[in-house]
Amino acid sequence: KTVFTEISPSEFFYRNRDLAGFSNPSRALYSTVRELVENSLDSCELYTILPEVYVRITAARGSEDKPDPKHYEIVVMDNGSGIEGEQVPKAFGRIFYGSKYRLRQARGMFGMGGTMSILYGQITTNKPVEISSSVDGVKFEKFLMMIDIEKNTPIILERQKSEANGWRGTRVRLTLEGDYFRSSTKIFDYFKNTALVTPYANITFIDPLGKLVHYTRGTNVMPDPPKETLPHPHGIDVEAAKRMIRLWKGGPISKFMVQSFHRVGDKIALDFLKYSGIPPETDPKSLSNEDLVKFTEALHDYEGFLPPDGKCLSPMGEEIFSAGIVKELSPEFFTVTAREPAAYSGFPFIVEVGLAYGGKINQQGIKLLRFANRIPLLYDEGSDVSWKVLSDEIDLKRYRVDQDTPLILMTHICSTKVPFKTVGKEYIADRPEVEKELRNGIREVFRKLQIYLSRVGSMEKQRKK
Amino acid sequence: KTVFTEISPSEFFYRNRDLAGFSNPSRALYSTVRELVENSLDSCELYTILPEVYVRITAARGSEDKPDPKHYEIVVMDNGSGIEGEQVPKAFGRIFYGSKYRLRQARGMFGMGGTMSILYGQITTNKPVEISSSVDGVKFEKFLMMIDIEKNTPIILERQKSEANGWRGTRVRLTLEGDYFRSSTKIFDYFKNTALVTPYANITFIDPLGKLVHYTRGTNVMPDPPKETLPHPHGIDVEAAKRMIRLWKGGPISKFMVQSFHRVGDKIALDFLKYSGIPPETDPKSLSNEDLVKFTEALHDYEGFLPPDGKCLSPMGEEIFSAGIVKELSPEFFTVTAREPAAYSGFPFIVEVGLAYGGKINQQGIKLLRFANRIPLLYDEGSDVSWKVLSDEIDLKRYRVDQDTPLILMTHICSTKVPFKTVGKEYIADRPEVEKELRNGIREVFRKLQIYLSRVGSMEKQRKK
Ligand SMILES: Nc1ncnc2c1ncn2[C@@H]1O[C@H](COP(=O)(O)OP(=O)(O)OP(=O)(O)O)[C@@H](O)[C@H]1O
Ligand SMILES: Nc1ncnc2c1ncn2[C@@H]1O[C@H](COP(=O)(O)OP(=O)(O)OP(=O)(O)O)[C@@H](O)[C@H]1O
Ligand SMILES: [Mg+2]
Ligand SMILES: [Mg+2]
Repeated sequence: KTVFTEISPSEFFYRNRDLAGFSNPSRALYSTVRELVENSLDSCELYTILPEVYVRITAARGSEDKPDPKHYEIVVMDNGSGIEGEQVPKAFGRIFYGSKYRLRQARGMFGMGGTMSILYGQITTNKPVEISSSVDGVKFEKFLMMIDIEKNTPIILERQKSEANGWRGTRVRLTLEGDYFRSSTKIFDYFKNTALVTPYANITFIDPLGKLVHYTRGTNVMPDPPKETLPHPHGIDVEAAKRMIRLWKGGPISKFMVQSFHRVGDKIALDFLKYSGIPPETDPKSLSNEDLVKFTEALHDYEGFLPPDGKCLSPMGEEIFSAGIVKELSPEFFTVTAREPAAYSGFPFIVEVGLAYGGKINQQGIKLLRFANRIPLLYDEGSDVSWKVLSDEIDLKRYRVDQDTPLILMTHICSTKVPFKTVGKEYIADRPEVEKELRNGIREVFRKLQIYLSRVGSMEKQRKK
Repeated sequence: KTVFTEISPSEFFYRNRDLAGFSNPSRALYSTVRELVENSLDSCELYTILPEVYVRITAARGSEDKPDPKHYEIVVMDNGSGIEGEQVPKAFGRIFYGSKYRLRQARGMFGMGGTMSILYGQITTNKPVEISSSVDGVKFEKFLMMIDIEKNTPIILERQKSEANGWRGTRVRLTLEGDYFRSSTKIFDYFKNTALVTPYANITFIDPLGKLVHYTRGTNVMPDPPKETLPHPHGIDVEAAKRMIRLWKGGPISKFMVQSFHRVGDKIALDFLKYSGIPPETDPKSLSNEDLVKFTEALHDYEGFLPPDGKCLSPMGEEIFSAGIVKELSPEFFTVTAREPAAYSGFPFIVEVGLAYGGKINQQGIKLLRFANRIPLLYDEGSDVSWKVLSDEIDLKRYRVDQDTPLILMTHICSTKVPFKTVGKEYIADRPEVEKELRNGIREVFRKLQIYLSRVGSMEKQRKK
């Protein structure tokens, strides 16, 4: 007789933790740094707080003289918004629980990164996680907790309230089996690349060997935070339409269109309803199942909808991108460009591209740095859409660039939903719309480089005469 | 004030369906075929039933003359074990519900493939799925159902019992938005490759253009079904150890070791307990948290455990692999090899490799066909471990092979847990243990080919004299 089992989301990712980037001690240490730092930076940026992020990794007590892999304690502290005491246990102790399930750009999107780090720490060291948080700088709550993995629910071991004395933010302290020897290079790359696209952040990192690195703020300018937006008609499937209609407070479909969709005004609403053969006074709740499908298909086919604007997005912008490049790369020359907002499957996105040459950049040949919603992507380059565009669609010879030209190309995709191919956010799928914007952005910066190089080349010739 | 939300597993994969291989109509049609056919073959093989699988894709009523993408109806029927009526709704209407969460080889492992196909069909066409199943050939139950995506639970619209008149098995009929024009090549490749590794199956495929293809059984020999196994000590983390101890019926740790772990007898148990400094009469339930961590680490470090045997695995075996190659490829020469059972992180696996040359194989140069637990992997070749081994570690010139030699290399990895990197099972991570077995298996078949080619070459020379 066949035995059926149901498993919880945490049980699923406990068993399949490689899907989330926790495949071994070296990778898990890297992923833990990533997930916690990204939570901290999201929290600061959403409230336009100049980020102060502190990260410390030390050998756990009793493991100091052991070889890798071994137990490490990691502390990540920020000056962000903090988390309400009531929400802390589930925010960190439940998979698929979070505040980022919205149509608004953020590094977080799955509701599980912080929880996975805690889960991995727990299954390798059996130690609880300590989380302190204050939302007002007056009081802070400290939790000692673990996760009931089979039930996907937090287990609170201790909870106490204390004076915050002005500190507002979040501090996470957990122990996990890591391999610092194998992951240190990637961890330092992660911080350096993060500093590149977040030059308004102060980041301090202390490693297990006692090395302290300050990534010092290079500008006080922060990007405008994104604003939550209405869905774009092109992103609507039948399930989404059903739900929007169920929540509709009542009134004709012409009003429903204007109040439910991004950038749909009365005129476009009426023109669309004419196109799709639905009378404007129709009650959306009266649409039959068949009508619903036709309505959804018409939303996709109608060509009169305005493209998304970028209000739900938060690109770096030229000033910030330039500040980061100057601060981290010190090139002889650089150029940045940003594409207009575009969309894939109704999800808005903006591509920003930067190219830096010479100066302190001394590796031979071109190096690609990829970013998505300000997250540095350091794995699976060969599978990523940016790599594909660079290697298949850019003919370097056209731009007076050869195998040895010291170049760093930076691609940044920001979206309300970055088309990651994996839960571990390793690389980005090659959506044709995204590919197109990348191609044009990359060509643009190479053209600018070519102009610079030819000007330098002709000045050289002048001087030699 | 920050608003927190919890989402269900189906809601998560509804929003992130590209993670599961349902990114667009062309890919979703392919994934639906894959997921349903794999469920059928799993069901037959587990009970050593010679598989009869019928697949039909037709334009949905009203869509016959429309261009792609459009609505298609797909029917998949098998003669497998059938599903108990009580279990049908959750098996297909709940994500993370299934019968394959066990230490035993199967194509299924995540408990969500069938459910995703139904979910995708529902959100694109709003039509319910019809599922019929009989476990005894006497009565069959037919369900008309949909999924409550927000709650991750089935919605039963109709249920009826009827005479089965001897038919035992499962039949799934659903409607989805697909793009047959774009996915037909991949779908036919999927069937051809499935027939290659499942030559004991009769598979019938009728496509929307009315084309009928029979993949006819080439052998009545079936692989021995896998047997569920105890976990191997090397795969145990602290959470797993805790659970096993919680379920332990009572008795000393020496007995616990023998009854809980794969291939651990009294002698090895005592030797391990001596190594880890735990007295054999210790009650496992009395171990402190600290002791538990030490115990788990010792399980990893102790070198005296026997490697896993292959009883929980079900490789094709030479006879079946050869039958498939002959039937589907008709080569001039072929060779197959199987490696001894090995393990990565305590999970047993076996690598089988086949190489076919000439005859009806007429493409120029080497083509790689990848399989895992008999599933053909047709995407993301460049990211897969087999591709990495072939391109980085095999020097083709050593084997008298050049750019034009018509060759097909087949790699098959079977495991209780195939290290897929994605939920869509597209490609396999490069675990060093798996890489090693692949490397040796691939070299083995190339050596055999080289012997053949030199024999043929010298016979040619003889003839010319
Ligand atoms: N440092 C922090 N400051 C403020 N809020 C935080 C912090 N860390 C976590 N949170 C809250 O906890 C929630 C869950 O975090 P978690 O990392 O598990 O998921 P996420 O960030 O929403 O998505 P992702 O899995 O993509 O990272 C977040 O949505 C956020 O509301
Ligand atoms: N054709 C079938 N015959 C018998 N049982 C089936 C069939 N299709 C599905 N099932 C049952 O339904 C369960 C759920 O199927 P589903 O495809 O969603 O998950 P899975 O096969 O367990 O894992 P995966 O997501 O990796 O495919 C299976 O575990 C199996 O018990
Ligand atoms: Mg997060
Ligand atoms: Mg399945």
